Amino acid sequence: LIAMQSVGKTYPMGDLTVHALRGLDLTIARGELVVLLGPSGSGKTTTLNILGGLDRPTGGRVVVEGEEIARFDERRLTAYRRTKVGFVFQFFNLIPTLTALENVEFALSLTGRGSSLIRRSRELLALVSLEDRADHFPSQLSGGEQQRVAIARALANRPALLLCDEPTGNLDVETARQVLQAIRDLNRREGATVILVSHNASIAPMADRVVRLHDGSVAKIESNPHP
Amino acid sequence: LIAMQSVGKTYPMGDLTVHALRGLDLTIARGELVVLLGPSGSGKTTTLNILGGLDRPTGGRVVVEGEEIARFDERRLTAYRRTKVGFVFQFFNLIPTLTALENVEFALSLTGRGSSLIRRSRELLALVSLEDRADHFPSQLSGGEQQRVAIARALANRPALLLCDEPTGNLDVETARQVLQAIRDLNRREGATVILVSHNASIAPMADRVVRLHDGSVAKIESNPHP
Ligand SMILES: Nc1ncnc2c1ncn2[C@@H]1O[C@H](COP(=O)(O)OP(=O)(O)OP(=O)(O)O)[C@@H](O)[C@H]1O
Ligand SMILES: Nc1ncnc2c1ncn2[C@@H]1O[C@H](COP(=O)(O)OP(=O)(O)OP(=O)(O)O)[C@@H](O)[C@H]1O
Ligand SMILES: [Mg+2]
Ligand SMILES: [Mg+2]
Repeated sequence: LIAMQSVGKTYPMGDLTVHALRGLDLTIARGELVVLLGPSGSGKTTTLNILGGLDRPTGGRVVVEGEEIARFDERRLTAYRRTKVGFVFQFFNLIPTLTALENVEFALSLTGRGSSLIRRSRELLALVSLEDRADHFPSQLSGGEQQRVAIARALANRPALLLCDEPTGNLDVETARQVLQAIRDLNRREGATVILVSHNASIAPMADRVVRLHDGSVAKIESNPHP
Repeated sequence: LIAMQSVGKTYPMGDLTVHALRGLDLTIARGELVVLLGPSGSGKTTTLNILGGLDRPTGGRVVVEGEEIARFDERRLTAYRRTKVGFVFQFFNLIPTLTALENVEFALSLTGRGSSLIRRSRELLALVSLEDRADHFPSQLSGGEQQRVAIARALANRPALLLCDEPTGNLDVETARQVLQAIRDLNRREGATVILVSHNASIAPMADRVVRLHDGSVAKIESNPHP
């Protein structure tokens, strides 16, 4: 499904250049659940942003379902993001002027499912135990509640590619387990390809493979025989 | 040092009322290191915000060093926050128009230490391994790097009361260990009173006591004999 070949991302900073990614090589099969680990600053968010069409590499190739997405113009990238990708951002990116329910409805409406929009949105909020926070605005939600709305929103369109940037960083063990179960179900039942960035060591066992980044490139890949 | 007596915090939401805190009783001794745990939405951030003078309870009393801070006017609360409290926010609250170094310098300048401001700021960034990100703006930093600037900033004035809301939520195990060591040092060497909210189970052993919240009040308190 995905091939990243010698991908680079640099930021010129005066005399210095920051290499967020350098010579990153990674192939991911359709339906795989990959956990992406690595120290703070090693390039995990940058990798997800490039795969999700939110950022472009400064070098290398990124091929998704046979198409080189780094070469898409803005219109095609937007279509790619809306139809193919579900994204749980490290800092949620909820729409502050919409309630929890409206944030999920909005995501659903982007792929045009008119009828049962409200019913499906309520189901998604129930999946992350937020049915009684439906009418709260993001500023009226706890950190972990905002994170869960972001997860419900990402799952809404049953995306072919689910990208999760620290989806349990603000959740207690029990709530985290619930969320990871929902992500795993999407992978197992719908065949979604999932890339999960997490510092939570207990997440690694659920992966098909664990990819470790270091200083902007792949340092190590481990396979889990029975995830 | 701190006494919270039957503290309540309610938010009227149309017909329903949300009880973020209800009848919360908690006493914390000077120099204690307390870890505050509990499910997402149980009132941890609300508790820290009230102790840090960022929010007021709707019921009960909050006494810090003999003074009822919930009765302070805005000027006294601002002075309390600046001189007594160091705060690591769940979502950092960095000043977006200042670099990492400037964010730390700004915190130092609030307590008027003119000379060696830059040197001390650089030391604090080095403490969290960010010396070569000094000139990056928050938008040019990774999630964990932003979190570390927030930590450096909170430690800057060696506060008497350090309040940390999920300080390692975006950090890998190794970086988290480094940060927790710095927090522990402030507690052991400077005698700072520390209240640490965390979902990270490995943090509990470093506490003198572990306080568990549930639905806005204290459910359980455990003492660690030898933290
Ligand atoms: N402004 C507000 N209006 C209405 N409800 C609110 C508001 N702020 C917080 N709440 C509610 O109060 C409860 C406690 O919030 P708080 O942020 O203290 O939880 P928390 O323990 O920090 O959770 P987390 O672990 O998810 O960060 C939550 O259920 C939240 O929905
Ligand atoms: N706009 C930018 N300008 C300059 N440097 C940047 C910019 N964005 C990111 N960086 C740098 O690129 C590196 C990789 O960032 P990235 O956000 O991908 O890390 P990460 O692995 O997600 O880290 P974390 O675990 O802390 O979230 C970091 O060292 C960061 O400082
Ligand atoms: Mg990141
Ligand atoms: Mg919170």
